[in-house]
Amino acid sequence: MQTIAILNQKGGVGKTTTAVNIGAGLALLNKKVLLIDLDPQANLSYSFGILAHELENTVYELLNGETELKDVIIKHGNLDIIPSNLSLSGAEIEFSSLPGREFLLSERLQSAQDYDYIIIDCSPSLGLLTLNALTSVNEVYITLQTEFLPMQGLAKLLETVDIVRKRLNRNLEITGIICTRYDSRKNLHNEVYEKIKQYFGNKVFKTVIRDNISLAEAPSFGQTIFEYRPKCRGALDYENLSNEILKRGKIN
Amino acid sequence: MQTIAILNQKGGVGKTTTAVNIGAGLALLNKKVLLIDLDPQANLSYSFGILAHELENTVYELLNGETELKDVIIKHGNLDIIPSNLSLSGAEIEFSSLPGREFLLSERLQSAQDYDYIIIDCSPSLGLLTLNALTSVNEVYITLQTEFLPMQGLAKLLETVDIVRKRLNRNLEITGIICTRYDSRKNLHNEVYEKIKQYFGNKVFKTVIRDNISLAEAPSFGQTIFEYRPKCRGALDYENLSNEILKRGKIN
Ligand SMILES: Nc1ncnc2c1ncn2[C@@H]1O[C@H](COP(=O)(O)OP(=O)(O)OP(=O)(O)O)[C@@H](O)[C@H]1O
Ligand SMILES: Nc1ncnc2c1ncn2[C@@H]1O[C@H](COP(=O)(O)OP(=O)(O)OP(=O)(O)O)[C@@H](O)[C@H]1O
Ligand SMILES: [Mg+2]
Ligand SMILES: [Mg+2]
Repeated sequence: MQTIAILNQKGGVGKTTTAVNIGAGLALLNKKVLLIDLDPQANLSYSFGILAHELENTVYELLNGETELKDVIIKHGNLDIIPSNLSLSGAEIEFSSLPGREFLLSERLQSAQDYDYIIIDCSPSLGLLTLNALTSVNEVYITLQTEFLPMQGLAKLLETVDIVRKRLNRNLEITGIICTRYDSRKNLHNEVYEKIKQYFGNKVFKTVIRDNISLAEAPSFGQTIFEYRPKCRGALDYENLSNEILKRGKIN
Repeated sequence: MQTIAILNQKGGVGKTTTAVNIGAGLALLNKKVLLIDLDPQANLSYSFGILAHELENTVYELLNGETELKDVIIKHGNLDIIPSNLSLSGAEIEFSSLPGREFLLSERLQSAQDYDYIIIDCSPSLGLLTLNALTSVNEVYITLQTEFLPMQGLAKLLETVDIVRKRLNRNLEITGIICTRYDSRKNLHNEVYEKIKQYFGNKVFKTVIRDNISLAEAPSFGQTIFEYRPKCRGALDYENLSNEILKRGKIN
């Protein structure tokens, strides 16, 4: 089983869009996938047409022990989804004094054993919720928008993963960099893409996710890109990325 | 004096780009402007070429009382800037048990009286730092990227402003909506823009900030759009927006 957190404390860099569409892409390759929405803004849940604000059983109730894993899962075709909603926004403060507060999710996930992939969509922060993601997985994929400002937080991001590995989760490793919203006509994007390749070498996935408005439209219909417009560039890119993830397999 | 927080807990929707360029635009109209970077990621500071990670006096030292307002300000032409850096990322937890923890910034700003505009760039969150911004200003501008996912957090955003107004700051009001990264060729953008206008009516600024790569390039040179490429669409849009802000004046 591969367990992956999609991470970047910079906002709007395609974390949710990537979690949705590699989750769906891997499910289309007949893999058993669990997607976890760990953002109080519940963008992943809304992207599947889940009316997050109406739910009583979400990842928040799972974390505070009110509900069991099997009662919180929503099925979307081949995909299992643990949704989120705004009740999660109180979680950071609410759980901050609990002993083992960074391990609430990993404890609940111990009964989730029969998946090929568990993929966690994180919020743009390095707070307690994201720490819960980082102690529940072995791998981190960073989505990077190929522009200047999104690159500024990278040092802090790598430092945080380092600290978590030393203190909380010896298995944690950044195993993939996904370049998103790339537009080859823009010099800035090409320059930043080259810098990313120089710095991260083989961790950078060969598949780059290009800027494609269909990827922004699909969630408004509650559909993955494969359901919404299976032949567009966005679908092609995420299909290629899913295949590349599958081929890489478990990194040791 | 107009005091404005640039707010949206959704990431990557142009808060920083807007703070930088309306700050600069208003300064070019000979207004005395103070820009405050309240994001630990310090994107606003980096956008002015300030090497945030090397600084000893930042907004963090101002909040915890270590330094005075005059010692933390960095000048950029006509603009005064209070920079941030990563040390601010500990602030939410560190200050969380202080009495009056939401009023640390407003207390420090009491000596900042001779500005025409104080503009605060917020991080993509509704946590303690952002609450400090909301108790320090009378007005909120929301930057909205005209796509589906960025619209999902709006209800929570409005609710938070409401709660702050009732409990912490009776003067707080959303007085402006700025549509950013707009691309008129995209149907999705036009649909979302229409919805925004329907919902917010007159609060929506007539000037829409169009998608323009120069706006993403300028910060990599430590320049505002007016310094970097004064005739590009991004400069034109932010110039028009600054003029519109000036004309609106204090809303009462
Ligand atoms: N490749 C792409 N092409 C076009 N639009 C995209 C692409 N990837 C993401 N988007 C759009 O960009 C916006 C931000 O993407 P997304 O919400 O996935 O980022 P995020 O990192 O999850 O943001 P947050 O930090 O707020 O959680 C959304 O409107 C999304 O639909
Ligand atoms: N109108 C625009 N045209 C093109 N690029 C833009 C525009 N506005 C912002 N950008 C770019 O989009 C990215 C996100 O913008 P920005 O950092 O200003 O958003 P933000 O809301 O401050 O993000 P965060 O929530 O992470 O603080 C940056 O790379 C920025 O340079
Ligand atoms: Mg997201
Ligand atoms: Mg910003």
